[in-house]
Amino acid sequence: MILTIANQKGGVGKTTTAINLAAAFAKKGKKTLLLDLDPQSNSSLTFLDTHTLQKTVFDVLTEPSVNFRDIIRHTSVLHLDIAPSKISLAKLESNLVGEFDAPFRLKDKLDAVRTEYDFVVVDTPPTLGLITVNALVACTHLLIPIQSSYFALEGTDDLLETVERVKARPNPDLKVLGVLITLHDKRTVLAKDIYKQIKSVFGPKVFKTVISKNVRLEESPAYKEAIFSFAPHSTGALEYFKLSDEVLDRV
Amino acid sequence: MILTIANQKGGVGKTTTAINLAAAFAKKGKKTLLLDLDPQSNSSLTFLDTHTLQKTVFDVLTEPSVNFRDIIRHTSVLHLDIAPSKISLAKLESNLVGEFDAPFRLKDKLDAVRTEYDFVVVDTPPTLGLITVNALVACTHLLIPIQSSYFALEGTDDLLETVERVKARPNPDLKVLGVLITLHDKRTVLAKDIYKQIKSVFGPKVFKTVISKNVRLEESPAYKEAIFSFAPHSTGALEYFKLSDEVLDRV
Ligand SMILES: Nc1ncnc2c1ncn2[C@@H]1O[C@H](COP(=O)(O)OP(=O)(O)OP(=O)(O)O)[C@@H](O)[C@H]1O
Ligand SMILES: Nc1ncnc2c1ncn2[C@@H]1O[C@H](COP(=O)(O)OP(=O)(O)OP(=O)(O)O)[C@@H](O)[C@H]1O
Ligand SMILES: [Mg+2]
Ligand SMILES: [Mg+2]
Repeated sequence: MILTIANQKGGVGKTTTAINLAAAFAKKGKKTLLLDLDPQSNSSLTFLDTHTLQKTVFDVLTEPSVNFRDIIRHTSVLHLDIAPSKISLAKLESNLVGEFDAPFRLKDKLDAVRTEYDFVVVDTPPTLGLITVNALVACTHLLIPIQSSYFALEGTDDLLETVERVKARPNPDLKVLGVLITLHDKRTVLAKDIYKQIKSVFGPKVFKTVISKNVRLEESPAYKEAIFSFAPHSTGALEYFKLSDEVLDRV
Repeated sequence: MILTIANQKGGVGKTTTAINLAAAFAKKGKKTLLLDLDPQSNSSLTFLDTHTLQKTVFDVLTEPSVNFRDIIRHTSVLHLDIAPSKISLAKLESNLVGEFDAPFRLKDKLDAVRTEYDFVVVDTPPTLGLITVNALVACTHLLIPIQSSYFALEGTDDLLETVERVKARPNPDLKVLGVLITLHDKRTVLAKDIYKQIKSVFGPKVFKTVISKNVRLEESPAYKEAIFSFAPHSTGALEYFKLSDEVLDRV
């Protein structure tokens, strides 16, 4: 299973979901690869020092001689590997202008390692450009994190339109695995209202698990850890573990 | 003064700052234009229904015959106009590939209306691509909102590198007006730690005004209002008004 975490709205918990869902799969003994496709490299920063990296995802996608095996590293979490990025990935779009296979670069290169993992979890940047299109073409499933806030709801039409375009030709098997409500604050009326609106728009696609606002989730990357080792009994750890159960049920 | 609000990290309060700072200038009687350069069009959504729009910023930047005067609209706030966008702006980069004047499109088109306004406030998307470069080339000053969280601090190197490249040739007069700490939660240790780190990195550039987390700021766009009419006595209104005083002091 190759699971892309995408939403072009910024700051809705894509990276936080990618890190902790990947770590939850690893905790269940599943061999998991966290693939960082965001030039901001927040997922990579959580597990390593990106300044020391020589080759990264950018090189794999632009140089024929560089493969994922050359850049994949183990993390501090058993069964969890990472394919890291750094800011150079921001040049991908201008680098691949005019290349007719540009949307397929990730899919083609991922073929060499995908059988070695039970799960590949892909973190994406807050845009709908070539990088995110590569993730949508290469993946089998899509998980859409949506913050329960006004702006976050408005942007989903554009994302779903992009998904339909990808399903029409480059990746007909792409499935929307589900919509995850994140950064949810049960105390505010706005969050409750938006939650109802998201349910009425997406229906059964919405995961039963809701990720509530929890400062431990914000802190754990600063200590180079996923939530399960940093604060194993926090609400964040329980909720992301429950989410991993729900994801396994849906596959 | 043309003030760009930029940070490629997502969800750090760029739009919330652009809307409410522009509204604060208007409240002081300054003629202000809010220029939405984000394809997600969150600033535009706050004041109008973007589905009804014919021509938008995308048309101004790609068609010689369309000018800002053709798309600028009044908002419900006295002295505040808006130049709206919609998702079509996401095609700007692929539309202007190979055009040697691509980074200057906004600067050139803005020349026709800039004298009609005391302030132009530019909202940008969470990327460092051609759209944000256009904003950095066209503006006189840059305001960088930074959320007091781990990931937000890591990304500022890349933004400052882009700013130096813009200052080297296309816009030597570009000044970093200041760094604004947003979404600050005084109660958490992490936020206090990050605040100290931001101060040690940016020194006097950091505004004294800190914008704290305040649900009224999250709610007001859902009611098509800036904070000053939606919740005039909220912390968010007081803080953004104080920020507008500090900005005027620095210019
Ligand atoms: N459930 C949560 N509770 C508290 N803080 C959270 C939660 N989820 C995410 N955060 C924090 O909110 C901010 C945004 O989250 P994150 O960086 O994961 O979003 P993103 O969608 O990956 O952002 P970008 O669009 O920049 O890639 C981060 O500072 C993160 O630590
Ligand atoms: N001070 C604040 N208190 C509470 N909520 C806030 C505050 N500032 C912003 N928000 C909320 O946080 C979310 C992110 O803010 P906003 O959309 O302004 O960020 P942005 O940087 O413009 O995001 P993007 O990168 O997607 O353009 C929004 O839901 C907004 O309502
Ligand atoms: Mg992210
Ligand atoms: Mg915004």
